[in-house]
Amino acid sequence: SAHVIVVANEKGGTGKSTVSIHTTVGLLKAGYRVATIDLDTRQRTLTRFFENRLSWAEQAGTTLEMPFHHALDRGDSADLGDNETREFTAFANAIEQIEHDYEFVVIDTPASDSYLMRLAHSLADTLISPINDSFIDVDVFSRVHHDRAKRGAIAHYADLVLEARRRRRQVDAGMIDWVLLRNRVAALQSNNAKQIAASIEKLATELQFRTAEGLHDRVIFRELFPIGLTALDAIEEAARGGVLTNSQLAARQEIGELIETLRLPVRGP
Amino acid sequence: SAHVIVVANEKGGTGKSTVSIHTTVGLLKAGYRVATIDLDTRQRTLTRFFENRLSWAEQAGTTLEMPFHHALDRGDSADLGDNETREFTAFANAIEQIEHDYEFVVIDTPASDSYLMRLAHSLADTLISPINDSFIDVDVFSRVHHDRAKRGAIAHYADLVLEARRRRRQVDAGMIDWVLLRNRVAALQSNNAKQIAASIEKLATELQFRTAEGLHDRVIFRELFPIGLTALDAIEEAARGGVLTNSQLAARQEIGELIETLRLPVRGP
Ligand SMILES: Nc1ncnc2c1ncn2[C@@H]1O[C@H](COP(=O)(O)OP(=O)(O)OP(=O)(O)O)[C@@H](O)[C@H]1O
Ligand SMILES: Nc1ncnc2c1ncn2[C@@H]1O[C@H](COP(=O)(O)OP(=O)(O)OP(=O)(O)O)[C@@H](O)[C@H]1O
Ligand SMILES: [Mg+2]
Ligand SMILES: [Mg+2]
Repeated sequence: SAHVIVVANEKGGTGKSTVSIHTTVGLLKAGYRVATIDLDTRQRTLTRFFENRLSWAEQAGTTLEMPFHHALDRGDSADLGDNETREFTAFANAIEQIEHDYEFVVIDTPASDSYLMRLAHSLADTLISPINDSFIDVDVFSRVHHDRAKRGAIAHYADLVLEARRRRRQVDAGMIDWVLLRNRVAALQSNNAKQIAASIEKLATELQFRTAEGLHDRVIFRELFPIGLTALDAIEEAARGGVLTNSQLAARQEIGELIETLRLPVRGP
Repeated sequence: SAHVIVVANEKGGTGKSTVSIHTTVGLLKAGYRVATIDLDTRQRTLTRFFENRLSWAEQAGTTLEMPFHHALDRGDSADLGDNETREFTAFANAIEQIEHDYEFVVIDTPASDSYLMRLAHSLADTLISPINDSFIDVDVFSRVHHDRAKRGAIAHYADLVLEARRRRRQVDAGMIDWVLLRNRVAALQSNNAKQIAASIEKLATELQFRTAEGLHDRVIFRELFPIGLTALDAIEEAARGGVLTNSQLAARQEIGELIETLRLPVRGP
């Protein structure tokens, strides 16, 4: 059945949707059958991206690789228990439809704590948590403090992931491969970036995650959103003469390396 | 009574907490009495910053300007109506305590839609919405689309703000001065950044907001979080010989210009 990739981090704007978009397109380009689920019921960035992609392909008279996409609806009753039941049912139905027909499911999540977002964590085979090079971002994993003695208390998001891991082990002894991905890394490495990298390496052992190389802050990772394309696609100017710009090459390399780092189960012969 | 500054944007990671921190310290340095309310009950970035600031001042044996700070607690019953009543009461009490004793209240908000976050919007005299130079960020204000004919439908966050304005006008005919602030602007302006700036200028007329110059992406805006300092404070290396680094000067200038752009009511003689 499908290998589930969840992209999550309770911290806002770390790049969950950007990573979901590029991982999905990367796997599609590699020939895999990919399904996607957008759990960000209000913002729907992933859903909007694929709407733009479909619309662009139609007006260009071409076809572009598309995943089998599910956008979940928001539960909107005043009763939390009622909402949760409805959301669980919709999510379970979506998973059921895809788990036997697709090789990968990529699930994008919102930055707010919710029943649905926590449930997604327990379903992950691979959990990718993008993070910015910033102590504000580290603080949701482990409390930053100038005083070494007061540093390091496990914070609310790391807690959420550890709890999801416990639940998963109880259910089916399943393992969650947790990958931390530095995102929007600056071209020039500052002392701050070095310190962040060092903090993350220490945390990796304590929280049992591994770190991926990271994606730099590149305009090409965001400027194609209105037309639903990525650096992995044949972008018009680049398509002339088949020569890729340096930025498109660099972006493709970073996404390729990310997918390799994920050590996803590859299809048999 | 106090002039209320709300820093909000439903999009995650646009810099709400960073702007809240620097606006607060900027106003304190200018000698104003400032109170702060942290509505991000789970992540508490603003609260964590002031905890770090207090702790750093104590270990350094100095005093640092501090606002009168309120961190709201999360409502945690299973009944939404019940939570909302509790949160409203706590928020109303916090406002009541400060509105006559302080000149400014800065309210930081979480990136998720909630009763409390919406209520804060209706209380704003000044609403600052930071935004990244990205179509993904524009999309929560107005739907981006390659096809000019399909572009521009008002999106969910702009909707939320317009609704808050309507409610406010009904309550006390009050006006919300909505300021859009481009944040994490790259040093080199790309075509993408130019397009974003142009989209924002068009939206400004339609949604009735004005735009502020913007803050560049500067490591100094984030590297001092663990010690609760900002570029506006006397940072150790900079304090030697009283010479400020270029980055500290540039950051101070940007925060100064931001506060000026806010056109806040200044105290009488
Ligand atoms: N590697 C990158 N290079 C350039 N821009 C990026 C990169 N990653 C993310 N961005 C931009 O940063 C912003 C945040 O990214 P994104 O929306 O993917 O994060 P998110 O974690 O999904 O946010 P949210 O918490 O709101 O769901 C967006 O404007 C996006 O275009
Ligand atoms: N102008 C800036 N220069 C450098 N880094 C910045 C700047 N503004 C924000 N950041 C960094 O970007 C990230 C997001 O900023 P911040 O946490 O203030 O946003 P937010 O809108 O409060 O996020 P959330 O939606 O999670 O509450 C943080 O890592 C922060 O340190
Ligand atoms: Mg997202
Ligand atoms: Mg914040």
